[in-house]
Amino acid sequence: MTRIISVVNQKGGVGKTTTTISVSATLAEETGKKILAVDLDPQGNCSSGFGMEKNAYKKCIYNCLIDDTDPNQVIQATGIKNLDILPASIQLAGAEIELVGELSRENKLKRALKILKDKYDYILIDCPPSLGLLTVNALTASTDILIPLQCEYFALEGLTQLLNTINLIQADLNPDVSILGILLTMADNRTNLTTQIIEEVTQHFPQHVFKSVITRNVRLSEAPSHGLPINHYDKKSTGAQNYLEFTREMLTCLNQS
Amino acid sequence: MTRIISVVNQKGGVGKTTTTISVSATLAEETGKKILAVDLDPQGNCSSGFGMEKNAYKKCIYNCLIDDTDPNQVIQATGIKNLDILPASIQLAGAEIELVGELSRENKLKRALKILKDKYDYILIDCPPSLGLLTVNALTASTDILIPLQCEYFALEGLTQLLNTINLIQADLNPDVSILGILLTMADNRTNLTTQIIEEVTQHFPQHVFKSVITRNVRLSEAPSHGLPINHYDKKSTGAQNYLEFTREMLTCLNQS
Ligand SMILES: Nc1ncnc2c1ncn2[C@@H]1O[C@H](COP(=O)(O)OP(=O)(O)OP(=O)(O)O)[C@@H](O)[C@H]1O
Ligand SMILES: Nc1ncnc2c1ncn2[C@@H]1O[C@H](COP(=O)(O)OP(=O)(O)OP(=O)(O)O)[C@@H](O)[C@H]1O
Ligand SMILES: [Mg+2]
Ligand SMILES: [Mg+2]
Repeated sequence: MTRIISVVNQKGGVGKTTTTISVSATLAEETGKKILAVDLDPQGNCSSGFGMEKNAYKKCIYNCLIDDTDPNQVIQATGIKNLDILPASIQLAGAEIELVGELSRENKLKRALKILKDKYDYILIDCPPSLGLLTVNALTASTDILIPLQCEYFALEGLTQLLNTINLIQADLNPDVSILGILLTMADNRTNLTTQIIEEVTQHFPQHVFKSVITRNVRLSEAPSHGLPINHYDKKSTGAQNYLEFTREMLTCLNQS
Repeated sequence: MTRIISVVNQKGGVGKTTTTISVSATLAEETGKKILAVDLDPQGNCSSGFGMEKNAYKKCIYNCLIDDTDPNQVIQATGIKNLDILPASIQLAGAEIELVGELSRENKLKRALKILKDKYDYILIDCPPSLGLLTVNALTASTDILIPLQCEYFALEGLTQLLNTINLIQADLNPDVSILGILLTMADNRTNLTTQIIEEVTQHFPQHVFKSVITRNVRLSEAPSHGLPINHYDKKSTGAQNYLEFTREMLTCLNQS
């Protein structure tokens, strides 16, 4: 069975895209399984982070949601073995408004991904920074939810709002989706703020917090300008090591549930 | 005439809220004029950054947009002389979908702020990380646009998309709004990435980039957990100094145009 993992947090800039790119590339290398990254953010950062040229593809995820295009016709190779991408483009910015009046608007992505059957072992969906219809589509289509959380006060504040929305989705749209866990990102162990945030999150949500933590590492923010995931840009960097350790911990969790 | 400044960038986590809070508090202290901060983000970070308790107020900006409540009944004191806030709450998350079918949906905020007449000299609007109807409402209501830009690759990538949207707003909804400028944030002068980004932005948009730059400073991310703007939390910090220098540069620009 394909595991479909939404990478979600309505707080902006917490590391959703960096996590989607890094984890999907690490999974492809470590497991040899078939991986698909889905870019559901109109900014298209996940697509460009894999080196996709913005106007190189005629169709994107927008077409799968709005005019039921077969995702197999839209999927692109990333150039990395075992890893494909379902790219986004600026057209996606209009999708939220266009979906409002559609029948069964929350299930559009779920239906599109069903067409792929068991072609992929793991699918990771990079969500936009909001709890609108695109993110609801991702949560409805998913088996698991991964929550990157920046070690900052504002990011912690939004967590309760996000968990409430997940409860609503589980009650009304997708009872089978469960929280895989909370991944702490951009940790700077020199600051008290990071220590405070980690203590607070671990205290409130002990059952959800991964042991692996991603520290702040400039190589992670350099990698996208070369169109490469971190394990291809600088395999020896702290960023690559952190994401390798996390991906292994995540696989253990996935194999147990 | 009241200057209404939208603080906008669809890229998440670039410093929109931190800029709105810091600049409005610095304006209140430096000019002695009447300042209003408007929180247009369902996350409500601007409201909590001023110490507003999430459920302490019955009405918020949502009511001004959806049921035409008089903003004077919703505005709260921040406890800082000359500075009030029009707060947000989680209800605002539903506004984007609810506004879709409304008549003249892009002008809701403009109409609400008109009721305030000249009660305030400067109004700063903290926008959510998207180019949806809430941000369109802010741009339609504004006289000026301030664009915080994190010194990172993904943030630079989104700039063209943002400038295109602003052109559309100027053509169709608000010919009087103009770009006040681009403020570089979270600069880390020790990294090549920051230098590259600053060079690239200054080369492509020389007429828009402010000389003042906000460097990365942990005191800025600590301040919101105390419910205080930076000039009240730690006036001697680099963050407070950076925002003071920027606010003065911004005032010079505003007085010239
Ligand atoms: N561990 C890290 N260390 C340093 N920089 C990082 C790290 N993780 C992410 N970044 C950088 O921080 C910025 C924000 O990360 P990213 O874009 O992945 O977040 P996001 O949650 O996807 O943002 P958005 O809400 O806009 O979609 C990016 O410029 C990225 O390169
Ligand atoms: N110059 C700075 N130095 C260090 N930390 C900063 C700085 N500016 C902002 N921050 C922190 O970075 C995080 C992102 O900033 P902020 O929330 O203001 O961005 P935003 O653009 O409003 O995010 P969103 O897109 O979610 O609305 C916050 O935790 C904030 O405290
Ligand atoms: Mg992203
Ligand atoms: Mg914000």
